[in-house]
Amino acid sequence: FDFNIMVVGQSGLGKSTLVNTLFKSQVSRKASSWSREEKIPKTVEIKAIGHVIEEGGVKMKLTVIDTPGFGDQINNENCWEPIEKYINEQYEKFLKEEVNIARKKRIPDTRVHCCLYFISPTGHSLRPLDLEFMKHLSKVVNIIPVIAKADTMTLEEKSEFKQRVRKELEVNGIEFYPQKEFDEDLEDKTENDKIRQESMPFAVVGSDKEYQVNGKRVLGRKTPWGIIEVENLNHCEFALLRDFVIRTHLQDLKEVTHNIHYETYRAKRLND
Amino acid sequence: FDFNIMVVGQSGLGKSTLVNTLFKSQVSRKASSWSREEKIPKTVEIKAIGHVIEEGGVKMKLTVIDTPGFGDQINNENCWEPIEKYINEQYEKFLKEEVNIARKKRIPDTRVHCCLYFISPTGHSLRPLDLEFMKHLSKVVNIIPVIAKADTMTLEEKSEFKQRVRKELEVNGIEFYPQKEFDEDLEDKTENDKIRQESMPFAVVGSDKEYQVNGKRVLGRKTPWGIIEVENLNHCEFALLRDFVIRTHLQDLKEVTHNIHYETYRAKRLND
Ligand SMILES: Nc1nc2c(ncn2[C@@H]2O[C@H](COP(=O)(O)OP(=O)(O)O)[C@@H](O)[C@H]2O)c(=O)[nH]1
Ligand SMILES: Nc1nc2c(ncn2[C@@H]2O[C@H](COP(=O)(O)OP(=O)(O)O)[C@@H](O)[C@H]2O)c(=O)[nH]1
Repeated sequence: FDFNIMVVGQSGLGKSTLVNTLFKSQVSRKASSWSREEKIPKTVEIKAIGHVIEEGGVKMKLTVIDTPGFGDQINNENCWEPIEKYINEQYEKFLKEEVNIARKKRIPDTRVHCCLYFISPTGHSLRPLDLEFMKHLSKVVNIIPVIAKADTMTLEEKSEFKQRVRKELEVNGIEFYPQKEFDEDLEDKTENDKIRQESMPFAVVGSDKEYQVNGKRVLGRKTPWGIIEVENLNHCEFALLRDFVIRTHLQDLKEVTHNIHYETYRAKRLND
Repeated sequence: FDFNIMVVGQSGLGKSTLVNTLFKSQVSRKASSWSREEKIPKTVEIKAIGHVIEEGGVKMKLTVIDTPGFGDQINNENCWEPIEKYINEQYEKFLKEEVNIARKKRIPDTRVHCCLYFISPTGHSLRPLDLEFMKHLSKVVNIIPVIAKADTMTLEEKSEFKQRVRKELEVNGIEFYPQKEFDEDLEDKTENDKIRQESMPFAVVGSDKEYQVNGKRVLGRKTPWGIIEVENLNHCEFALLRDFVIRTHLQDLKEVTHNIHYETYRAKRLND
């Protein structure tokens, strides 16, 4: 049971914290010997770190693919290319294994099943880099856009920002997961329409610290004006993202990757 | 009584809100017919908007110089150049007027007295663009770095981030206002040392909305987990920045601009 999730976004958008929160375990660079004061790399690096985790009683090999350096330079032209290249290399690896006469019973799957794209909570709109990245990459991988550090915004700012982001994604023809064109039936479409038009992009807050609130221990961020509870739906949509990616849509994320994205790559390669 | 303040930083760091909060009056683009959904310009623009305001019983012509487009492109190479050019053009204007035999009794002063540089509250360190901008511009204008949207951080994160930013500024030889080399006497040095090593960069929050807290009307941001009070020193350092720029150091900002930055420009020009 392999699941490969990539995180993309400028440094400081809470990506490693969110990954830790999602998998309630030390699976991001904050947990390893990487210190938070690590220098921003001069070019985009791709770092895949595998972990064995247990989710709902099932053992899962989870690989988190980090992309430090993305969007952090003064000149970020084409900084998505190393990422697109990595994704295609995994399709190539799988293809080579698949066409092998003596292929393994179960091909190790390193393909990226899900790419979380972190949007900075500016309160205005998407940045040129956000649009460029998602335009290019939504064609080769499942992109799930999230609004990072959503506690930066009031409820009103969040709702306005979300609407504006959704509109911009649409105007720019960016199909994020779950893509409209892959809705299988009316029931699928109804459920996904609601997710696409109301919940997404999920406005998330992450934390690996626990506090006592109303007698319960909760994950949160403690500020002088109150405690932000990560799993409280009145505070942010972390719980919606977590259930979406790890529970309800995990299998579908893998299927769309295999049946659509990989298939597109394979068809193109076999035609060359 | 002219005071010219420039604001620089990526879109969405709360610059116009902060300017409004600083001058408790509608002096930024949010107040004019600029809508918040205005497109990010493709290059850096310089927009100077003058206002007459009253501060402490004194009428002041305040000009806010906005720099939309800075740091917002995919490629931000040399995006500080239009800003440096604008600053030098104001020195040039003043110089031309000064050397004029028939010069006015009071030369209109459009020189930038203070440049607020907004640092994104990433929690890690300064970005390459922050360092480049401040390295270049601290040589020609008074730079006051501020940590934007400081409510994004917990007290602990804020204190660590501040320390790291201060250290990076020092390591990179960036002299922000009040510059060590211009401390006039021991009393000056003692007061400014405290400001440089403990208070700055000021971690600020801005707001033009009012709420009732403990029977008092306060400027703040209302979130589901509490109200962030802009003028509460336990919440952020907005009040320190405001007093610093508008009350205690306003005159000195103008003097350093005239006696140091302008003088340096003038000497270079008259030597050519
Ligand atoms: N306000 C806020 N800060 C966060 C959140 N998640 C993480 N942070 C803080 O933001 C800083 C950077 O987080 P990190 O996970 O290292 O970001 P990354 O560079 O994108 O991996 C740290 O100080 C975190 O504690 C969040 O949801 N909201
Ligand atoms: N969290 C937080 N949000 C702020 C703050 N100041 C402004 N904002 C919000 O950030 C968004 C952008 O603010 P704006 O002043 O237009 O930023 P500018 O693009 O830098 O001029 C708006 O939704 C503001 O309400 C602040 O101090 N903290």
